[in-house]
Amino acid sequence: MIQIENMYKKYIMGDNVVNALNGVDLHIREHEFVAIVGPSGSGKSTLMNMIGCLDVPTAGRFFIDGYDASKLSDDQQAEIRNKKIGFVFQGFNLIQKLTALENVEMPLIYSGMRAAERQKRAVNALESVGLGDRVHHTPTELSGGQQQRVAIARALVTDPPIILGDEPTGNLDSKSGKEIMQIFKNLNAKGNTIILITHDDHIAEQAKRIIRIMDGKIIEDREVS
Amino acid sequence: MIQIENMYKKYIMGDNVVNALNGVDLHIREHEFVAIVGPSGSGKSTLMNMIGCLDVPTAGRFFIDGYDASKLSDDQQAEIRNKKIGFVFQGFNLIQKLTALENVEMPLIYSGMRAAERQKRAVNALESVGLGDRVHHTPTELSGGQQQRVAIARALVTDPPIILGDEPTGNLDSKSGKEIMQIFKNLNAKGNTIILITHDDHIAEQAKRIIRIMDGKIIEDREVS
Ligand SMILES: Nc1ncnc2c1ncn2[C@@H]1O[C@H](COP(=O)(O)OP(=O)(O)OP(=O)(O)O)[C@@H](O)[C@H]1O
Ligand SMILES: Nc1ncnc2c1ncn2[C@@H]1O[C@H](COP(=O)(O)OP(=O)(O)OP(=O)(O)O)[C@@H](O)[C@H]1O
Ligand SMILES: [Mg+2]
Ligand SMILES: [Mg+2]
Repeated sequence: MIQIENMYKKYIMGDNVVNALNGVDLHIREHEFVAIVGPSGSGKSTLMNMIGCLDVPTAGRFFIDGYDASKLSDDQQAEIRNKKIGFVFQGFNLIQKLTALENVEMPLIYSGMRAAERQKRAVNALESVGLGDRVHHTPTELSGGQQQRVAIARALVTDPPIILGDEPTGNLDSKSGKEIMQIFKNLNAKGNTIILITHDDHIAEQAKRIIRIMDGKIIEDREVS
Repeated sequence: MIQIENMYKKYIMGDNVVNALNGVDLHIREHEFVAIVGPSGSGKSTLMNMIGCLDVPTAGRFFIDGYDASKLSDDQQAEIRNKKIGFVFQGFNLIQKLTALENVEMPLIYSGMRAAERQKRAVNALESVGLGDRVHHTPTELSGGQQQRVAIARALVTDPPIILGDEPTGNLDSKSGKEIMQIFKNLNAKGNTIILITHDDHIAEQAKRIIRIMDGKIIEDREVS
């Protein structure tokens, strides 16, 4: 379902080159539950952005569901993102002037769903992450962990086949974090592919496979026992 | 040094009232090392913003170094913030068009330090958090954990007597998190007051006192054994 071959991502800053991805090969199949771990700055978010069709490598190939991403037009890439992928960003990327409800409705607007059904689904998604009483708050009227949960609800609301979470529990207390992990486990049990970046070993050990990255390379790739 | 008496912070949203702080009494002395813990949305960042003179309560009194904060002018409050407090924000609050170096220099510009000394201190602060090779990157050219470390360096660069950290290790792997905690411990050993909000019990147990908040109230306040 996701195939990365010999991928490089280089940033050129004056005389320096930053090798954010430095030769990555990776194959993730449908229904997997993968945790990506590694030090700060090691390339995890960069890798996630490639998987989410949000960035383009300097070299190497990327296939999603058999399509060579480099051969797709921008419109075709946007369509794959909207139909197949739900993304929880490390920095949330919520729209500041929209309420929690309006933020979570956005992916359903792209899918052409009509307003009454959209609002019902968005409210359900917000209730599932414990924010039923915060639906009309804008991001600045929410705590850090509440903003993170709005970002999670938005990633889940279209029930996408692939869910990408970049540090999805980083701002949550352990009880809220457990509730979010239970949501991901339930989705994986019904067939969604889950890929999470995490700095928390407790979270990583709840996945089925752990991929460890260092300096832009995969140094470990194992099943969770 | 920090005294909070019967503090309330209410937000009015249509017919609803959110009691972000719901009767808080708190006394923190010089040289303490305090961790503030509690569920997402319980009032921790709101409390921290009061301590940092960044917000005004709905009711109750706040004294910093003996001054009644409500009797200070905006200029006097700004002066207290610049001279006494270093703040690591939950959302980092870096200036997007400035480099890491320029972001860390900002508090030194306010203090009137001249350019050569300012740059030297800012570079030292960035090196101390492992970012010596990222000084000319802007926030969008940094990973999430690197942005967090720039925010930490900026809070430390004036060596302020009070350091407030809102989830300062939330985006860091455990090794980087340990290095940051060692910085805070060293500062506390030389006399700085450290107040950290954290969701990580390992981090909280490294403080000397743990304050637990729930629904805008302090429900526990104990020394760490
Ligand atoms: N401007 C606002 N208007 C309305 N409600 C607000 C506003 N700012 C904060 N709140 C509410 O006040 C409560 C406390 O927020 P606060 O940011 O202090 O929580 P927190 O303990 O820091 O949470 P987290 O661990 O998720 O960061 C939350 O329930 C939040 O929704
Ligand atoms: N636009 C850019 N220009 C230059 N360097 C960049 C840019 N974006 C990222 N980098 C660098 O690429 C490296 C990898 O970044 P990435 O965001 O993938 O790290 P990460 O593993 O997600 O880290 P964290 O755990 O801190 O979030 C970092 O060292 C970062 O400084
Ligand atoms: Mg990252
Ligand atoms: Mg907070």
